[in-house]
Amino acid sequence: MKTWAVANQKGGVGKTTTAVSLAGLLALQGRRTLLVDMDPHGSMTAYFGYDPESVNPSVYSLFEQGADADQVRGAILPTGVEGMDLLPASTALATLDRQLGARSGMGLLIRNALSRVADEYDSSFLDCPPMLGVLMVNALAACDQLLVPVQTEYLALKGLERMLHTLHMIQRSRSQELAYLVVPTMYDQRTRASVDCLGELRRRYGDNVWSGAIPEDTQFRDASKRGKPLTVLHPWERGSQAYRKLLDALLDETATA
Amino acid sequence: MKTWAVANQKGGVGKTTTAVSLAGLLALQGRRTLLVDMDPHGSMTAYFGYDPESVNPSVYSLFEQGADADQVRGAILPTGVEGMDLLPASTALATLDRQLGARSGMGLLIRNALSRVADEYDSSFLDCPPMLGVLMVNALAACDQLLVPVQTEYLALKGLERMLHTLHMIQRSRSQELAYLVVPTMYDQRTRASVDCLGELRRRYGDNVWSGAIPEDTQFRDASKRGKPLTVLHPWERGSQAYRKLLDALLDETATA
Ligand SMILES: Nc1ncnc2c1ncn2[C@@H]1O[C@H](COP(=O)(O)OP(=O)(O)OP(=O)(O)O)[C@@H](O)[C@H]1O
Ligand SMILES: Nc1ncnc2c1ncn2[C@@H]1O[C@H](COP(=O)(O)OP(=O)(O)OP(=O)(O)O)[C@@H](O)[C@H]1O
Ligand SMILES: [Mg+2]
Ligand SMILES: [Mg+2]
Repeated sequence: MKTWAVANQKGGVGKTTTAVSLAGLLALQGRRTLLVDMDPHGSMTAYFGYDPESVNPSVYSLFEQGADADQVRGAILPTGVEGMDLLPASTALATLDRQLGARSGMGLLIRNALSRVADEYDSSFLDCPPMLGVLMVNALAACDQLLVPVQTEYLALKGLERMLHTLHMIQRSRSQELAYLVVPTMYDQRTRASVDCLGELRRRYGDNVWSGAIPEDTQFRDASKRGKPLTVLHPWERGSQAYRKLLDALLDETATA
Repeated sequence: MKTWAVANQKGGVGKTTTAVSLAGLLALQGRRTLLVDMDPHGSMTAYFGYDPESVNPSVYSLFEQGADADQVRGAILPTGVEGMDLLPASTALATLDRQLGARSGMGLLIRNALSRVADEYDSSFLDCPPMLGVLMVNALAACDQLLVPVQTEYLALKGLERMLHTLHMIQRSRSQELAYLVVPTMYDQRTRASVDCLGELRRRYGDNVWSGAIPEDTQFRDASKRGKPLTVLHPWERGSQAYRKLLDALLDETATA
């Protein structure tokens, strides 16, 4: 199983949309994919029609009660898309940092949980909340590669630098490399600021930026109402086509990884 | 001094943009406004050209070292807009929840800090991070009214209900009312989903939703590059005009509050 974490401390950049879109494409190709919602706000869980306030078991209960194979399998839900399952988030995740506090050793919980079901899925996507904390530490430890969606706008560039600096520090303390790919999102080629930002991203981050960009596409908003990924509902839409190209690039890399 | 907190656990809905835009309008009217950045990602601090990684003192140092009048005044920075000052965020705020853990009594720190400078400003805006935690508890305790920017898209509606439920609970434990106003943002009247969502928001939340809506306007992205609010740079832009109407509604209410 190959695991991608999708993260950015900046909010509303397309993290959930990226995870759901890529998983939808893999499901269409007949691969089994596990989506993991690590966001206390539970956007992905709500996307597939579940209620983060009442869903139980969930990612949170794995922290609370342990994550052996039965507990992990017991928390997994169907998404209504063949081959795509969900490990849901509960709103109680918002209390995790306060509860765990300085207690160490909880940084590998998600990685261990995923290893219990690794032979049942081809890939998994971890949807991260817009914050740096114990959930982020878990996602970094559990993933093979980090995808960082970045809106093509000026302030987002500054925030990216700071965040990558922090993530490098977390990985260094575990003597691990940070394997990341920046994914430009909500790109609007008619807006000067968007075009300039994309150029700046490529100048600064070189090969760590995907060679394409996800275009601004209002169909993403509509798809969330239907509870299915846009890539499953309308595979020929501009937004879907862009995610297909991204997936091709990611699978290419996998082949050589 | 009247204090507004701008919050929503959903990311990227226009919290920072709302705080900066409203404060800019008040500054143009000759009123003194204090912006408080409570987001560990420091979007607002970076907006005005400061570095959240190195800025010190900051909101974080008030938690660490105390918030008497000198400490609060000592942390306030100019924004380059006459009459508008900034209490900056530092990236260290990301560790606050873990550090404070179950320690009680830190929920009133920001309210007490603001009271030290209340006679030097007409109004203040607290820009909250997209999370529920000790910073949110502080913002609720410190504000007279909560502004909740909500993107007019389907998933945002579900998330709003859950969040308001949690905020009501926090306020109830302090036997306080939750005074909030939902502000529809990024409204695109050409998109069916946007129009439907606005209608649904009004149906569900009645008078707790502002009667207007902030339109989708790419000029907001461009303004952040210039480090000035759009309402100061281009007061006649569609986006600025919408915030002017919102401010009128807020000041009307203040008059009767
Ligand atoms: N390429 C795109 N073009 C237009 N809209 C998009 C695009 N990608 C995502 N969106 C919309 O932008 C909003 C934010 O996307 P999403 O919720 O995926 O971001 P996020 O980073 O997961 O947010 P959060 O920080 O709250 O977790 C949603 O309304 C989504 O439908
Ligand atoms: N009305 C609008 N129309 C178009 N773009 C907007 C509008 N309001 C804000 N934006 C843009 O949307 C992005 C997100 O806005 P902003 O950073 O203010 O949201 P936020 O809720 O503060 O995000 P976070 O959750 O990360 O704190 C920014 O690029 C901003 O320029
Ligand atoms: Mg998300
Ligand atoms: Mg913000």
